[in-house]
Amino acid sequence: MGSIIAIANQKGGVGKTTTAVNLSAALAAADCRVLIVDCDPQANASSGLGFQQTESEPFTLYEVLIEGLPYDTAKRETQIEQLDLLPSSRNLAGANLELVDLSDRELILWSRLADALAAYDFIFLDCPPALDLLTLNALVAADSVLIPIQCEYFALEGISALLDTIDRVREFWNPDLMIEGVLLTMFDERTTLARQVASDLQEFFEGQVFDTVIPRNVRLAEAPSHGRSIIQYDLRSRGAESYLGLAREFLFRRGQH
Amino acid sequence: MGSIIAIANQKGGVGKTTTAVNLSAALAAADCRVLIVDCDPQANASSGLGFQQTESEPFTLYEVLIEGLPYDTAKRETQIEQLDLLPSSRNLAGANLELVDLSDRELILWSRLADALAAYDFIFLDCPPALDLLTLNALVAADSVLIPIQCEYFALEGISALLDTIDRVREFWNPDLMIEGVLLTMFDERTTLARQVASDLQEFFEGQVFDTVIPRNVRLAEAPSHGRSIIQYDLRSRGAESYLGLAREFLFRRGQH
Ligand SMILES: Nc1ncnc2c1ncn2[C@@H]1O[C@H](COP(=O)(O)OP(=O)(O)OP(=O)(O)O)[C@@H](O)[C@H]1O
Ligand SMILES: Nc1ncnc2c1ncn2[C@@H]1O[C@H](COP(=O)(O)OP(=O)(O)OP(=O)(O)O)[C@@H](O)[C@H]1O
Ligand SMILES: [Mg+2]
Ligand SMILES: [Mg+2]
Repeated sequence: MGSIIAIANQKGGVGKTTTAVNLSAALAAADCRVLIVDCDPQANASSGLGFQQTESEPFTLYEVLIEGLPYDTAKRETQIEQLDLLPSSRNLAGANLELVDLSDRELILWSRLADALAAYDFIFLDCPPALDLLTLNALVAADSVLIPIQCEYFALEGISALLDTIDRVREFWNPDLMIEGVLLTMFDERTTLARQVASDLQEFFEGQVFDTVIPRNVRLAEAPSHGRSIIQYDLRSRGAESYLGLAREFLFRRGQH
Repeated sequence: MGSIIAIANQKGGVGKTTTAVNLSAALAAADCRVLIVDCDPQANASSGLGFQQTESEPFTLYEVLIEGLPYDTAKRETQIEQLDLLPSSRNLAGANLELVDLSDRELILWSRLADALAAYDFIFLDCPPALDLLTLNALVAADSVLIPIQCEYFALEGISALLDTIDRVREFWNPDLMIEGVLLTMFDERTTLARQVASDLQEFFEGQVFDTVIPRNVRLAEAPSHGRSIIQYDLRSRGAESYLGLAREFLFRRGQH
């Protein structure tokens, strides 16, 4: 049975989508069957994998959540073997309000993904930069949560709000929710700020921080404009190396669970 | 009478808060009377100006919006002469749901800030990374909107959704809402990506892009951990230079309006 991993942090621009796309692509290259669910109305994971929002776009996560469309009617194959996508679109922004009136509104995504568990080894949920009903749905559906963190001051600030939300999710809906790990992203080893924040985080999260650190690497920011993951775009880049290393560490850590 | 300027872009991590704090501080240094309203539950503008969320924190924007507390009871003086802050806190995250049931829910912030117009030259609204009811309230209350944009691919993607929202706000609530300008942030002139995206933006927004470009400069990321603006933290940095330049250009462009 597959595992569901939410990639969440309400702080904006910390590398959630970049991690969802590139960790998934690296795991697919290692022969895992992977599904990315784009839970963000910005639909960056969808466009990062080459899916542009067009009027003729048949189905997205919105129809799955709100209209009960089966997930595999909306899912798409990507250019990467073994990696599928459940795309998002702008109308998902309406879901935050439309979900409010449904009964068991926090459990909707969990129930919609039940059939996907048999078809995939890993299902990654790319969350929007907010602790809203979409992110809540993702945390309730997930077995674990991977937390990307930029090594900067504002990133530290938001951690306790996220951990409180995780505690609340455990208390009311998902008692077994674990922390998959904390991933340091856009790390620039030349700045004292980054080193300082990194050591604060390692102390605060003792043992839950991935050894793999993702460096700031412009190739990672270029790849999505070509609709490709970093593995396809520039395999020799430090960005590709770091996400392949993360995939190895991710599998290794799971092998011990 | 003062002007209200929303700083908005639903893409996360593009420099909204950094611009709100440092443009305000530069204008205050130029003898303008400025108020920052922190409309983000992450409360980064509040902590960036040295206000930590504590249990004993008397009042924030939440009480002003939801309980009708007068704005000047919640406002605080900062360490910067002529710059005040209406702080945020975590419980503002609840406002998105609580505002839904109020009549004229889009006009609440606008009505709460009416008294502030006589007391300030400029009121900056730091928005969260979402096109939610808080951002909608900010766009309805504002005379103009300043759009910070990182020169990266995903940042381009979200522009049309933001412009559509601005059009909707003009149609239903605020016909005179203008674009104050588009600000290129975290610009790294060494990368082709940044130069490419910058020229795309200049073509798309003809004439609305500020000449001042904010470079990537680690001092800007360090300043908030000391609770200071870049002007106080490191006046000689490229970060301080660029925000002082932006303040000059901002005033110059307004002098022509
Ligand atoms: N390690 C990296 N090096 C350089 N650029 C990066 C790196 N990781 C991400 N980026 C770029 O930084 C920007 C923010 O990253 P991304 O969009 O993945 O963050 P996010 O947390 O998903 O943002 P949001 O909060 O808006 O969903 C993007 O333009 C992305 O291409
Ligand atoms: N020009 C710059 N150079 C270097 N770092 C910067 C610059 N501008 C902002 N930063 C840093 O980048 C991060 C993102 O900036 P900031 O928090 O201001 O963006 P935001 O758009 O307000 O984010 P959010 O969407 O979460 O509200 C912060 O850690 C900030 O300190
Ligand atoms: Mg994202
Ligand atoms: Mg901000």
